[in-house]
Amino acid sequence: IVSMQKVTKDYHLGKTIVNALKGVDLRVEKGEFICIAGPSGSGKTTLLNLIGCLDKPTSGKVFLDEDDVERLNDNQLSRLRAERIGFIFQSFNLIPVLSALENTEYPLLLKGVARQSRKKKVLAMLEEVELANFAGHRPDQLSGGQRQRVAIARALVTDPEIILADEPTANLDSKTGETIVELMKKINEEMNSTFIFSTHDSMVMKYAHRLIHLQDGRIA
Amino acid sequence: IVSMQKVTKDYHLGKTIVNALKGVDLRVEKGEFICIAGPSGSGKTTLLNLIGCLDKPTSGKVFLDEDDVERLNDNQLSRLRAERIGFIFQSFNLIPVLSALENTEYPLLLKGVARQSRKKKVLAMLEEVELANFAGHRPDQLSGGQRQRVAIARALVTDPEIILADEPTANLDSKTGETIVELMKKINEEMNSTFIFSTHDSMVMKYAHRLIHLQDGRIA
Ligand SMILES: Nc1ncnc2c1ncn2[C@@H]1O[C@H](COP(=O)(O)OP(=O)(O)OP(=O)(O)O)[C@@H](O)[C@H]1O
Ligand SMILES: Nc1ncnc2c1ncn2[C@@H]1O[C@H](COP(=O)(O)OP(=O)(O)OP(=O)(O)O)[C@@H](O)[C@H]1O
Ligand SMILES: [Mg+2]
Ligand SMILES: [Mg+2]
Repeated sequence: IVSMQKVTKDYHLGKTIVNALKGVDLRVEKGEFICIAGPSGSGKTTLLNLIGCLDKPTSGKVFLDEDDVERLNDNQLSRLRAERIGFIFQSFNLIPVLSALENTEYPLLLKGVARQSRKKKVLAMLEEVELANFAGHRPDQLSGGQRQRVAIARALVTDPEIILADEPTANLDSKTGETIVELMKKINEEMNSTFIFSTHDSMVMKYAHRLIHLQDGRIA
Repeated sequence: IVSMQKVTKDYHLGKTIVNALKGVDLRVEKGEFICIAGPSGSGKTTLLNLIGCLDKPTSGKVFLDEDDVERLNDNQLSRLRAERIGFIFQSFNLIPVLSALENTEYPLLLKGVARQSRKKKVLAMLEEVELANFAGHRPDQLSGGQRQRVAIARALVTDPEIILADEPTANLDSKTGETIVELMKKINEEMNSTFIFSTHDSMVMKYAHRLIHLQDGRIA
């Protein structure tokens, strides 16, 4: 479902160049549950951003289902992201003025899902991440781990084909983290969705079909 | 050095009240290295914010060195925070327009430290957190774990008496996390500074003199 060929990514800062990815080849099949592990600064977020079409490689190719994403125009990319990919960001990227419920609901609004169906899915999802009692709280009225779970709910509520999760349990205690990963595993098995996670958490890694080690911009 | 007596903290949201802390008694001696563990939403950040005088309890008393913090005026509180407490925030709270170096330098500017001494301390601290090569990067040009380490550098650079660290290794891989905790332990031993951490990381807990379990707003 996802394929990368000799992908590099460089960031330019005045005279400095940071080579975040230095030639990555990767192939992910539909329904896989993959973890990407690696030290801080090794390129995990960069890699996920490229897979999720949130950024472009410096060189090399990214394919989604045999489509070269470089050939897609902005509308096609936006639609692809809205309809097929759920993203759990490392810094959550919640909308500060919306409540937990409204943040979770937002991608369904974008997809034009009807109100009754929308409300039902959102409340069910908030229950799954154990935040039903916090539906009305804005992000600044939630703990760090609660915000992370809203980000998770929002990414999963549209039942996307591909879920990219950037360190989804970093701010969660072990028990809550395990609840979340088991939820994701359940979704993966029932819906054959593809999960690609970055993580430092050895508990999360145990669930993976495949573990990819990233080291200094390369797959080790 | 820190004492809390029957401290409660309630957050009011329209008709809803969240009882984040429900009667906490705590005493921390100078030079202790304490970890606070607990599930997401159990009150860790709330507790650290009260110790750090960033917020006020709903009821009960917080003392720093026998001074009731409620009796201190705003100037006294600001000075206390600037001169005696280093804080590593869960969401880092870096200044987006400043580089890693400038963010780390900022508390020294506030203290009026001379330029030569300032530069020397900042560069030494960035070395300690393994970010010397990223001194010129702004926060949006850094990875999640790199931003966290800038937050750590900034908190430690003034050699504060009390360091409050809210999940300081959440975004770090094991090896980088261990490097950081060992740095903190070294500072604790050499300078007899007091460290109070919240954490979910069992590796960090191993270093603690004392482990406090917070559960649903109370110390278990
Ligand atoms: N926008 C940017 N501008 C400049 N450099 C960047 C940018 N984003 C990332 N980098 C650099 O690219 C490298 C890889 O960053 P990336 O965020 O992919 O790492 P990571 O593996 O996710 O790290 P972490 O575990 O700390 O989140 C790092 O050295 C980082 O400083
Ligand atoms: N500003 C706020 N307004 C309303 N409720 C809040 C606010 N800050 C925290 N809370 C609530 O108080 C409770 C304790 O929050 P706190 O941030 O102290 O938890 P925590 O133990 O740090 O959690 P985590 O491990 O997820 O960071 C939570 O239920 C949270 O939703
Ligand atoms: Mg990252
Ligand atoms: Mg917290």
